[in-house]
Amino acid sequence: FTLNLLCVGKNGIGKTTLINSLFNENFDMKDNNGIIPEKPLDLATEDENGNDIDEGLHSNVKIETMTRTIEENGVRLRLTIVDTPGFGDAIDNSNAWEPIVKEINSRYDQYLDAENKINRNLNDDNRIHACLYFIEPTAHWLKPIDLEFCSMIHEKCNLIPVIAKSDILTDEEILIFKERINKQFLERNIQTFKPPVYRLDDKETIDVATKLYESLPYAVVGSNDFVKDPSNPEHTIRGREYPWGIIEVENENHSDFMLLRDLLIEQYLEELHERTNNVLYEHYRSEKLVN
Amino acid sequence: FTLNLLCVGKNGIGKTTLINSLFNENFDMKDNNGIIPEKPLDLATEDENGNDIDEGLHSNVKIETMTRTIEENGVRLRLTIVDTPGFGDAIDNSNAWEPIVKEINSRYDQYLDAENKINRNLNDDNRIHACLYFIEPTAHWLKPIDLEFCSMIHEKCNLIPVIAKSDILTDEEILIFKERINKQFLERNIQTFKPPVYRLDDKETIDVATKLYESLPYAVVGSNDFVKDPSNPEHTIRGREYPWGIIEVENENHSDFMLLRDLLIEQYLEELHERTNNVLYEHYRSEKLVN
Ligand SMILES: Nc1nc2c(ncn2[C@@H]2O[C@H](COP(=O)(O)OP(=O)(O)O)[C@@H](O)[C@H]2O)c(=O)[nH]1
Ligand SMILES: Nc1nc2c(ncn2[C@@H]2O[C@H](COP(=O)(O)OP(=O)(O)O)[C@@H](O)[C@H]2O)c(=O)[nH]1
Repeated sequence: FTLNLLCVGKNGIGKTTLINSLFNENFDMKDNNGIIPEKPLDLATEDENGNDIDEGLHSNVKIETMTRTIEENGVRLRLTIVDTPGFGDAIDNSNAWEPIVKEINSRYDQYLDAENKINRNLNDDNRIHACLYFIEPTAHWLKPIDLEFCSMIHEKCNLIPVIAKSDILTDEEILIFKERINKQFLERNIQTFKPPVYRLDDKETIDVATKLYESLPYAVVGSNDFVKDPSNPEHTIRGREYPWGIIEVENENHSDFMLLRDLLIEQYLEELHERTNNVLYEHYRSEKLVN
Repeated sequence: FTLNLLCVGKNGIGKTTLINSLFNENFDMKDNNGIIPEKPLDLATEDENGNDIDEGLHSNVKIETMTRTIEENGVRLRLTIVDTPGFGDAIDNSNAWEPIVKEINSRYDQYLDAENKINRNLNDDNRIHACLYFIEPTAHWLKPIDLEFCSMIHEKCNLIPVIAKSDILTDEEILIFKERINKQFLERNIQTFKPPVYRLDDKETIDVATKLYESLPYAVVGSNDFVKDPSNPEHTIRGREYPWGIIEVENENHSDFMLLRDLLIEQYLEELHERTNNVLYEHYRSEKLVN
C-alpha cells in the first residue's frame, strides 16, 4: 500500500504534529531528517526576529518530500508526505497555489510517461492521493487564500480540509464554523473527498461513510506529547495536558481526529487511490490531450 | 476614578471578550452600541467571503472610542476603551502604528491646551493610561509588526502586553513563549509597565509587585459565556466549556487573567495615572518644547 499525502497550511498551524499523531511517527517537517526536535517549539524556519527565514514580501512556497515505510496493524504502508513550507507565510501571498499545482501536475506527467513506455512499471505511483488542507481556527469564515487554494486544487486531487488546533474552539463554535465553511464551498462548487457508497453496502457501512462525509471539515487536534491516560493511569496516550483537563487526541468526543484517521488510513485508502486514478488522473489526461 | 485603556490587536484575537471579562461588562467593540451580539461569532467586520470589510492591500486602522461608567466594589470607574479595528488585518501592514500614535499624541495635546488655559479644568483627563497589546498565541517569537508597534508605543503610554487566547498553549509552551518575548523586548529596550515598589512597602506588597512584573506578558483567557462552576454547581462563572474540562476565567491556575485585573483595576490604577502624568506626559511635553 502507498499513500502520497500533500499537506498545505501556514507555518506553525500544526501540520507536523498532526501527521505524527495520525501515523504514530516522528517526521520532522522542518528540516527533513525525520527526528522530532527536542523542543517542538524549536523551529528552524524562523529567526530571532520572528521573521520566517523564507518570509519576504512575496510568496516563496517550497515543496519538500519525505518517504517512510511504516507498519500499521501488520500492514505495511509506504507513506510519502509532501510538505509545502512557505504557503501563506509571506506579506503578499498571491499565487501561493502555483508551485503546489505544478507539483501535482508533474507527478501526473511522470505517471503518463510511465504508462506510455513499452516495459512500463506502474508500481511506482507517485501521484498525490489526497491533499490535507489546514484551516486556521478563527471561527469566522474561510479567508480569500483558503478559497483560492481549494478551488485551484479540488479537481486535481482529493481534497480533505481540516480545522487545525480545533481545541481552541468550543463544540458550538466548531458547528457554526463548519456550517460557514461548507456554505462557502457549496457557493463555489468546491468538492471535498466523498467516501463512495456502493449498492450492496450494509446499513452500517453506509452510516459510517455518511458520517465521515458530513463531518467535514474535520476539527482536529494533534500532539507530540504523551500524557497519563485519565481512564488508565498505567497507560500513556497522546494528549495535551492543561490545568483544566487533558485533551486526548484519540478520544472521539474531543475532536474529529479519529474520523480523519478512519478516512485516510483505515477505511478509504483504496477509494482515495481509485478516485485519483479513475477520475482525477483521467481528467488531467484528457485535458492534456485537448491542449 | 478614570481609566482610558487603548486596546491593540488583530480582528478576532479576543479584545472584546477580554474587556468584557475584565470589567464584567458587555461592550460591543464591533459596532459600538455596547450590546454583545447574540452570537459572539456574528461579527460585523467581515463579509461572506471572509474579507474584512476594511481589509485591503493597505493598512486601514480606525480609532473607535467607547465610554461607560461602571461600578466595581462600590467604586465608580469611568472607563473609556479606545479600540483599533483594522490593526494588522491588511495584506500590507506597514505603518499600522501611525494612526494609533497620532491618537495618543492628540490626547496629550488636548491636555496641554487645557493646562495652558486660565480657567483650566483638568478633571477631563483623556490621556491614555495604558495600552493593552494583544499577542497571537503562536508560541514562536514576536512578529515584526508586534516589535514595531511596541517600540513605537512604549515611551508614549504604559505598555501591558498580553498573550491572547492562551488556553491554546500548555503551561510549558507559555513559559517558553514568555521567555522569548521578554528576550526580544530586552534586546530592543522595550519597557513594559512596572508596578513601582516604595521604600516603606511591606514584604507582601513587594512580592505582589514583583510577581505582577515578572509574569508579563500575561497569558490571558476571556469568555462571554457563563458555565456551571465545577466547585459550586449552584453558581455560574465566566468560562469556556469543553468535553475535556472547563476553563475558568477567574481561576489563577488557568491563566494570568487575575494578575491582569489586579494590575489594571485593583492595585495599580493610581500608579498607571501617575506614570502617565509624571513620566510619559512630561516626556511628550519636553519633546514638544524642543521641537
Ligand atoms: N493547542 C494545540 N496546539 C497544537 C496542536 N497541534 C500542534 N500544536 C502546537 O503548535 C505548534 C506548531 O506545531 P507544528 O506541528 O510544528 O506546526 P507546522 O509548522 O505546521 O508543522 C507546536 O507548539 C505544537 O505543540 C493542536 O492540535 N492544538
Ligand atoms: N479559546 C479562546 N477563544 C476566545 C478567547 N477570547 C475570545 N475567544 C473567542 O474568539 C472569538 C473572537 O473574540 P472577540 O472578543 O470578538 O475578538 P476581537 O475581534 O478581538 O474583539 C470569539 O468567538 C470568542 O469566543 C479565549 O481566551 N480563548
